Amino acid sequence: MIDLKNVKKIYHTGGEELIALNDVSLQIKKGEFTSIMGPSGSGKSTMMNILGLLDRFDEGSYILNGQNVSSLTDNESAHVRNKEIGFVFQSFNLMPRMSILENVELPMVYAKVSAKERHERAMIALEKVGLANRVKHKPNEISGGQKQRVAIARAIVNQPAVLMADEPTGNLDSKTTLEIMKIFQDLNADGTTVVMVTHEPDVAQYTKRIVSFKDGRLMDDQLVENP
Amino acid sequence: MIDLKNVKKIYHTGGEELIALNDVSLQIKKGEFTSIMGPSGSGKSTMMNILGLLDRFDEGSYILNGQNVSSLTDNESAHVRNKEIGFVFQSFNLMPRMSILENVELPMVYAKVSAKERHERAMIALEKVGLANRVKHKPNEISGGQKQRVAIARAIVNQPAVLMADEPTGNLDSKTTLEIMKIFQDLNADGTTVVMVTHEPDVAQYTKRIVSFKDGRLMDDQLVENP
Ligand SMILES: Nc1ncnc2c1ncn2[C@@H]1O[C@H](COP(=O)(O)OP(=O)(O)OP(=O)(O)O)[C@@H](O)[C@H]1O
Ligand SMILES: Nc1ncnc2c1ncn2[C@@H]1O[C@H](COP(=O)(O)OP(=O)(O)OP(=O)(O)O)[C@@H](O)[C@H]1O
Ligand SMILES: [Mg+2]
Ligand SMILES: [Mg+2]
Repeated sequence: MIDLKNVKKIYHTGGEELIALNDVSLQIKKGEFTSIMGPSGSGKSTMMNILGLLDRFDEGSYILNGQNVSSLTDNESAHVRNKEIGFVFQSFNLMPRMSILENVELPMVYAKVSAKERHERAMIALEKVGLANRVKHKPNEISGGQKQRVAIARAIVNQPAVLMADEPTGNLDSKTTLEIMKIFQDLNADGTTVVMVTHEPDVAQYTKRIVSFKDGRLMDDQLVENP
Repeated sequence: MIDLKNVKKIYHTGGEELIALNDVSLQIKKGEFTSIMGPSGSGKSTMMNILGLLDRFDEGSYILNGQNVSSLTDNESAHVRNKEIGFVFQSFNLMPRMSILENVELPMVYAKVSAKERHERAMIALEKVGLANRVKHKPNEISGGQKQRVAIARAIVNQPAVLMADEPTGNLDSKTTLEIMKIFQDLNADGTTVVMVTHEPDVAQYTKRIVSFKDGRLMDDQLVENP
C-alpha cells in the first residue's frame, strides 16, 4: 500500500539546512496498523505530511496503492488525497467559520456526493466519535478534545484506503482515547490501512507495529505482541 | 493566591444553554502545585481561561493574589494578567509572523523591559526548554512539541506569581515531558504557584495536588503522595 524508498527532506530556514528526513525507507502493506513514535522534532509530522501527499520531498520515491506519487502536481495530489487518504492533523485544522457538520461533510463535497447522502454519512461519523449533539457548533465553541474528535470524523467519512493520524489521542482523556482506538481498530478490521503518530506507549499498544524515528532516521521497527 | 467561590459559566450557542462550569469553588494557596484533570468537555479549559482572566463568568467571585478580579475591564485584566500570570494555552497561540525569540520577548515588551534585558531573559528561558538553537525560526517552521516549548518559555519569562498551563506536555515525548515537569517543579520550589491541566495521570504525579472535573463540577480533590 505504502512503499517509501530512500526519502530525504531538507528544510532551508534562514540560510541553514536541516535534514528533517534522512534516507527513510518504509513499507506498509494493505491492512496494516502501524504507529510512528519518536522524540519531539525527530521527523514524525514531516513523515506524515509526505505520506499524506501534503508535502514534497527532495530525494527518493513514494508509491501509494500501486501509483507512483513521487512528483504529482498540486491538482493530482489533491485528487489522490481526497480519494485515498483520510488525514487527522496534529493541530486539528478545522474550518473556523463552518459548523461541525459542515466540516465533516467537506471531503464529500469535493467528491461530489449528494447533499442528502453527505448529511447521513456525516451524522454516522459524528455518532461514532460521540459528537452527534454538537453538529451546529463552530470549532471555537468546543473543547480541544472535541475538536480532535471532529477531525477524526472528517477523516473517516470518505472511507479512505489509508487513514493517517498525527497524535489523534493527544488531547483526549483515557476513556475517549479507548473509544477512538476502538474506532481505528474496527476500521482496520474492515480493511483500512491505519498509520498514526503517537508519543504514548500505551496507545501504541493498540496498534500492530511500531516504527521509531530519531533525528530524521527510521531507527526501529517492531511488531506489537498481542495488540 | 486563588480564591474562587461558586463560579458559574454558561455558554449560549444557537439558542441552547450549556452550563460549562457549575457552582465551582476552589482555593489554591501561594506556592501550591495543582493539576486539574477530567474527561474531555468537562470544563478544564473553561476553568483555566477564567483563572487566567481571559474570560468572564456569570455568577460567583474570584480573588487573585488578594485582589477582587471578578469584574475587571479589559484593560485592567490585561494589566493584571501581564504582571501576575504566565499562561500556556492548549493550542500554543504563538504569533505566526514573529520569530521564536520575538514571541518569547512579547510579555516583556508590554511590561516595558529594555531591549537588551528582553533579549537576555528570552534566551535564558529558551535554553531552559532546549530551544536556544531555533531562535530565528517562525512558529510554522518548528514541530508541534517545539511550539509548546516556546509557549512555555514565553509564559515563564516575566517571572509570574502564577503559572497556568493547559496541557503543557500534551504534544511532548516522555523525555521532554520530564524536562518540562522539572522546570515547573523548579519554578514551584522558587515560590511560583503552578496550576496545570493534564489528562495524563503519570504527569499529574509530578504535581502536589489533583482536582478533578466532571460535567462542569469539581468532583474530587486529593493530595499527591510523594510527588
Ligand atoms: N466558546 C464556547 N461556546 C460554547 N460552548 C463552549 C465554548 N467553549 C467550550 N464550550 C463547551 O463547554 C464544555 C467545556 O469545554 P472545555 O473546553 O472547558 O472542556 P475541556 O475539559 O477543556 O475538554 P478537553 O479535555 O477536550 O480539552 C464543552 O462541552 C464545550 O463544548
Ligand atoms: N516548515 C519547516 N521549516 C523548517 N524546519 C521545519 C519545518 N517543519 C519542521 N521543521 C523542523 O524539522 C524537524 C522535524 O519536525 P517534525 O514536525 O517532523 O517533528 P515531530 O517528530 O513531529 O515533532 P513533535 O513530536 O514535536 O511534533 C524539527 O527539527 C523542526 O524544527
Ligand atoms: Mg509533530
Ligand atoms: Mg481543554
